[in-house]
Amino acid sequence: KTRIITVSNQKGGVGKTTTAVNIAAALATKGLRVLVIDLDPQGNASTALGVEHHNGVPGSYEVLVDGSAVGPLVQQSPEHKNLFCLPASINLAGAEIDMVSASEREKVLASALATYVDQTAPRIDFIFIDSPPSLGLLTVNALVAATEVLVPIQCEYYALEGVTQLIANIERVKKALNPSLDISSILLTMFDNRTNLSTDVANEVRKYFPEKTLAATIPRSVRLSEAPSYGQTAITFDPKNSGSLAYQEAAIELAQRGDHV
Amino acid sequence: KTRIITVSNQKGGVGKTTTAVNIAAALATKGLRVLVIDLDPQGNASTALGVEHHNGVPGSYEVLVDGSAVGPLVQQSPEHKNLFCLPASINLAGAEIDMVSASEREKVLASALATYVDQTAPRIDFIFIDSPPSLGLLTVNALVAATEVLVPIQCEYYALEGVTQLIANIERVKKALNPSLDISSILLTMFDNRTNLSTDVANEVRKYFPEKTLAATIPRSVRLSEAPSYGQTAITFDPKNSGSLAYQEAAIELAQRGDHV
Ligand SMILES: Nc1ncnc2c1ncn2[C@@H]1O[C@H](COP(=O)(O)OP(=O)(O)OP(=O)(O)O)[C@@H](O)[C@H]1O
Ligand SMILES: Nc1ncnc2c1ncn2[C@@H]1O[C@H](COP(=O)(O)OP(=O)(O)OP(=O)(O)O)[C@@H](O)[C@H]1O
Ligand SMILES: [Mg+2]
Ligand SMILES: [Mg+2]
Repeated sequence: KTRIITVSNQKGGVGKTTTAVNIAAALATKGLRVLVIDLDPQGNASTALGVEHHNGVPGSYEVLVDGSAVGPLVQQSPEHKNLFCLPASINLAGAEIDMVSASEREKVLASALATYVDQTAPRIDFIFIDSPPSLGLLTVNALVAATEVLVPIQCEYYALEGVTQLIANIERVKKALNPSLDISSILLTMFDNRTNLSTDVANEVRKYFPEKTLAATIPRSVRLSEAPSYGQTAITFDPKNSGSLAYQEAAIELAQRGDHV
Repeated sequence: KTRIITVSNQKGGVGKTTTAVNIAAALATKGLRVLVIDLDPQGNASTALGVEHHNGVPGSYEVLVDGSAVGPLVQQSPEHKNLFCLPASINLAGAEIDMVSASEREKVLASALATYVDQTAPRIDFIFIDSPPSLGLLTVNALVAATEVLVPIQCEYYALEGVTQLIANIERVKKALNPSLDISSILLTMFDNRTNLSTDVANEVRKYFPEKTLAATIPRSVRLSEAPSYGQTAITFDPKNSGSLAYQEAAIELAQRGDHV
């Protein structure tokens, strides 16, 4: 069964995109077929995966607003033969307004992906949805389409403060629109072992979510933030740096969790 | 004339809140009367300014959706006698949906602030509006209410990529809703002098926006991110650290710019 994982947190800049593209790339190098759906109008995931997404390139906007099928719009990522991307271009910024009057507007992505998964051979093993830093219609579509949620939490105070709001919103979507939705994993990101703040936040998160928090913690690593400027994931750009190795570990843990979910 | 400055960038985690609260606090310590409007449902600015904003405390939601006056909802910040805050509580997350059918929904904050400024004595010198990482109705309200925009840009690759989209959106609001709106200043944030990436991004931004980019650059400093966990701005928490000193400089430069705007 294809696992559809939404990477979500309404707090900005916590590592949603960096997590989605690097875990996807790590799984692809292990032989799994992986699709990343870019649902953020900034198109950062499309950039990191090296796919075209300038104005006019069809992608997630066309799926959400025009009802286009996913399959024909999926692009191969040059990163790896098992890695694919449904890109986001600048028109996605207008999607939430354009979708307001659509019927069942929260379920558009869910039904488009159900069709895509049924019709695609060989099977897609993982779909990651990179969502924007908000709780609007794009993120709701991502949560309704997902079988599980991966929540990156930056090791900073504000990021900790926002977790309660995020959990409440996921519960709301679960109750109203997607009963099988669950937070399957929490990933601590941008951990800086030189500061007490990082350690304090990491300890708090592990205390409150002992089961869900992945053992792997992603350290702060400049190679992770350099990779997108070359149109690559860190897994390809510099596979041996501390950030890439941590994402490799996180990917393995996430894949293993699937057996028990 | 009261300067109304919206701190805006749809890229998440670039330092919007940290910039709004620390520049506001720096100006307050220099004798200016400053109001911070928290327009982000995460309520991070309210936390940093030490004001109550749990569920039920009236604030920016009531102004935007119920048409409440600003004055009675403004709270004194314990940080400084010249510093005030219109808080955001969790109900603000529903504001964009609740406002969709309101008439002139983009101008609600602008007219509420015009009344507040007229009726408040002694005069308020600066109003900073901390906006969320998106380009929805909350951010549009902030851009329409503003006399100028302050854009924080994190010294990272993705932050650079998003600038074109931001400029295009500000132009759109200027043309349709607020002809006097202009980007008065750009502030480079989280500059890490140990990495080439930071230097490259900073040089790019200064090259493209030589006039608008403030001379002051905010360095990465853990004291800036620790302060909110004590419910304080860094200006109060640790006035002599590199981050606070840089924000003091930026505040002076911003205040001086006003004479020529
Ligand atoms: N572990 C890390 N070490 C260093 N830099 C990182 C790390 N993870 C992410 N970054 C950088 O931090 C910034 C924020 O990360 P990213 O853009 O992935 O977050 P996001 O949650 O997707 O942001 P947004 O809310 O805007 O979508 C980016 O510039 C990214 O390159
Ligand atoms: N110069 C700095 N040095 C170190 N940490 C910083 C600095 N500026 C901000 N931070 C920290 O980085 C994180 C992001 O900053 P902040 O929350 O101010 O950004 P934002 O743009 O307001 O985010 P959002 O898009 O979620 O509103 C916070 O945890 C903050 O404490
Ligand atoms: Mg992102
Ligand atoms: Mg903020």
